Amino acid sequence: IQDKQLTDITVEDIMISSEKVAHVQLNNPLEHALLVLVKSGYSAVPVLDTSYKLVGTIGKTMILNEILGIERFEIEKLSEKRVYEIMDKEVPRLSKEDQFMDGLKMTINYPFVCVADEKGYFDGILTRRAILKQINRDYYQ
Amino acid sequence: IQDKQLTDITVEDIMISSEKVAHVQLNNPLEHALLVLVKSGYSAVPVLDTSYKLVGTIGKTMILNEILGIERFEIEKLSEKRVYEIMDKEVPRLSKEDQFMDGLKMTINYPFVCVADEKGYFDGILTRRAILKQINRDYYQ
Ligand SMILES: Nc1ncnc2c1ncn2[C@@H]1O[C@@H]2COP(=O)(O)O[C@H]3[C@@H](O)[C@H](n4cnc5c(N)ncnc54)O[C@@H]3COP(=O)(O)O[C@H]2[C@H]1O
Ligand SMILES: Nc1ncnc2c1ncn2[C@@H]1O[C@@H]2COP(=O)(O)O[C@H]3[C@@H](O)[C@H](n4cnc5c(N)ncnc54)O[C@@H]3COP(=O)(O)O[C@H]2[C@H]1O
Repeated sequence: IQDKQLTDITVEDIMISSEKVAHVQLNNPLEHALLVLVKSGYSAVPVLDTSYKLVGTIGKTMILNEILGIERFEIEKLSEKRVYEIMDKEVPRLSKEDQFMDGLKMTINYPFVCVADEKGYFDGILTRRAILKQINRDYYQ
Repeated sequence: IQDKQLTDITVEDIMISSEKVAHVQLNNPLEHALLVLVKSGYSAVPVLDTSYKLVGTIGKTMILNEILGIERFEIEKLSEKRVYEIMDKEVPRLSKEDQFMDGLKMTINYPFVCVADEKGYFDGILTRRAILKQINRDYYQ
């Protein structure tokens, strides 16, 4: 990949593939989702259904917003609510065959973009870090 | 800036200047810091001292890690602890006069890089979004 031109690189070449991506299931209680996020250290991760199809994304901001009451953080809500109730269902996505340049465009506004096939099965994520690393390499050639 | 070559662009040209950057003070209780983070929507922000010098960064992950006890999130700790006790003091930084390419290098590993002068006064932040936007423009010229 190092020696490929940016115009020859596909999303699949530089994405983090699904088995290495931390995720949660849409049925998990928020408490579980928040634990996954805090322990993995990631601010947001993909949400999958039981057949590993991509259904949304969820992050610390969304969860904390949900439990922020008038006077305090209402921590009990974490066990009352589920991921599907508050996840972001509008997930911008790419396919493995898409071009590096499509990835560059999308990561302008999203720290990571989910990669899925036409049926919606989750393939991985394309991160800003992967894009920036490749661009940095490209400049020194 | 649109028509400048990437090699002519400085950090100052594309950074978000200090007055537009959400931040917290090192003496704030964690509760205040978490509220600033949740309301602004940002996952991490700079920490300044009372003379507006850059002293660190703090994020939701660090705060949540701090209050995650064995059995539950110990929400009372938010009012007991202060920002300076848990902030990240190792802040990679750039100066306004630095080159675009220095910014590109640093944002490979950091979503944002703080900009400060030689005395440590906070000037602004350089974000991955600013870098990616500029690169995207550069490719279409
Ligand atoms: N454990 C770790 N080791 C080394 N560096 C770490 C790290 N956790 C975070 N970082 C650094 O912080 C950046 C922002 O992470 P964040 O969790 O906010 O935002 C992440 C997270 O929401 C998601 N992400 C990245 N890798 C993931 C994974 N393996 N599983 C699930 N989500 C992931 O994609 C976003 C952008 O990731 P990106 O790599 O561009 O950018 C990452 C990376 O540069
Ligand atoms: N209110 C909003 N409006 C529109 N888009 C928003 C937004 N909040 C977040 N985003 C989008 O989400 C990305 C990640 O934000 P995050 O808060 O994790 O990570 C942010 C945050 O930690 C910090 N940051 C950005 N702008 C800031 C500001 N004005 N004050 C303080 N910190 C800021 O720099 C990181 C990277 O920012 P970047 O712009 O590259 O990337 C942002 C941006 O693309």
